[in-house]
Amino acid sequence: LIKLTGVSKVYGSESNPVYALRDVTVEIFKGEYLSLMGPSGSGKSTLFNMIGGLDRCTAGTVEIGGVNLGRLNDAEMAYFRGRHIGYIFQAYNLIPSYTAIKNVALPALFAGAPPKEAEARAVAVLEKVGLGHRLTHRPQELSGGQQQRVAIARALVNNPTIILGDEPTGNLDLKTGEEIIELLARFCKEFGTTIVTATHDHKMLKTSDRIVWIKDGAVDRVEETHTL
Amino acid sequence: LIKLTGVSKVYGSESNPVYALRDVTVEIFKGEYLSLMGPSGSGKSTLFNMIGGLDRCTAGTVEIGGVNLGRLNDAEMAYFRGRHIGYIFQAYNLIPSYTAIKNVALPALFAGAPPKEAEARAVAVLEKVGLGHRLTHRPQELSGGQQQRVAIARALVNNPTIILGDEPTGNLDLKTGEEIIELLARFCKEFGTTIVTATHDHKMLKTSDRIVWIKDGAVDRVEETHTL
Ligand SMILES: Nc1ncnc2c1ncn2[C@@H]1O[C@H](COP(=O)(O)OP(=O)(O)OP(=O)(O)O)[C@@H](O)[C@H]1O
Ligand SMILES: Nc1ncnc2c1ncn2[C@@H]1O[C@H](COP(=O)(O)OP(=O)(O)OP(=O)(O)O)[C@@H](O)[C@H]1O
Ligand SMILES: [Mg+2]
Ligand SMILES: [Mg+2]
Repeated sequence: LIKLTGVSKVYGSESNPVYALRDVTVEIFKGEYLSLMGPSGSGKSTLFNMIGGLDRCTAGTVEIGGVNLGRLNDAEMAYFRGRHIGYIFQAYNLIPSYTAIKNVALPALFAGAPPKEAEARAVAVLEKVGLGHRLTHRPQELSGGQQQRVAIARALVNNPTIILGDEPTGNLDLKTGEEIIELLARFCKEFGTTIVTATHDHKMLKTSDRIVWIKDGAVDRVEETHTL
Repeated sequence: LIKLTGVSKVYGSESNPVYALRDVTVEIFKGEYLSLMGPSGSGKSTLFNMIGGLDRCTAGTVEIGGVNLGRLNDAEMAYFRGRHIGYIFQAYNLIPSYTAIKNVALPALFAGAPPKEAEARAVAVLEKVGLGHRLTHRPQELSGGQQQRVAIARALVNNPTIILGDEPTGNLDLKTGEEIIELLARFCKEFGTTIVTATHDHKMLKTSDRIVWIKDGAVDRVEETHTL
């Protein structure tokens, strides 16, 4: 479903380049649960920005369902992302002036759902992540892990084809983290959602079908989890 | 050194109160390494805001070194905090327009160090957290875990009496997380720094002298770690 070929990303200037991704080639299959793991600064979020079309490669191609993302203009990319991808950002990126409900309902509204239905779906998924008692709180009235769960709920509300989760359990305690991993696994099994997470959380290991280990911007190795 | 007596914090409105902290009484001794653990939303960050004087209790008192924080006005509190406390925020709170060096040097400049010395000390501690190769990057040019480490370095640069770390390893891989925990433990042993961390990271358990477990805004139990 997702195909990266020779993907490279260079930041910085001519005189001081940062090779964030170096010639990454990897294929992610429809319906699989794949985890990206590796040291801080190794390129996981950068790779996510390429897959989610939030940034463009310096070289190489990213294809999703046969569509070459590099061929889409910004408007087409935004539309494509809205229709197919649920993105959980490492820094959550919630709208500060919106309540939890409004933040989560937004993607549903963008996808064309009428306001009442969008809100009902937002409530349902917020309850699934344990925030049924915080629906009307704004981000600054929520704990770190609660903000993270609002970001997770927002990514799930449209039941998208692909969920990209950048460190989705980073600020969650053991029990809540396991509940979220369990929830993602259920989306994968029941709806055939393709789940890609960048994570430092080793609890993610037994739920993943495969693990791609990243080091210094390059793929270090790929593990099938039944061999672990 | 730090004494909380009957600390309570209520958010929200009269009609819809949120009891974030309920009658918390706990003492933290000079030079100890204490970890605060508990579910997402249980009150850890709120408790930190009370200890660090970033917010005021609804009831109860917070004393540091015999000083009742509630008696200080905002200016006195800011001065007190700048002199004695290094604070690692759950959301980092870095200055976006400043480089890593400038972000970390800021507390040193506020404490009266001349610019050259402040910069030299900032570089030294940034190298200690593994960011010697990212000194001139601004926050948006850094990975999540790198931003977290800049926040950590900034809390350490003045070698303060107390370090308050709110989820200091939340976005770090296993190895980097262990290095940071090791670094904090060294500050504790070598300089007698009092370290208080709010954390979900069970790697923190063996380094801590005591663990305070929080649940629904109240102290659930206190554990001495050699009994674990
Ligand atoms: N400004 C506010 N208004 C209303 N409720 C608030 C406000 N700030 C925090 N809360 C609530 O207070 C409770 C405690 O929040 P706190 O941030 O201390 O939790 P925490 O233990 O740090 O959680 P986490 O592990 O997720 O970071 C949460 O349930 C949160 O929703
Ligand atoms: N805009 C930028 N300019 C320069 N360098 C950058 C920029 N953005 C990221 N980098 C660098 O690219 C590298 C990869 O960053 P990335 O955010 O992908 O890491 P990561 O694997 O997600 O790390 P973490 O686990 O800490 O979140 C890092 O070393 C970072 O410093
Ligand atoms: Mg990242
Ligand atoms: Mg918190």
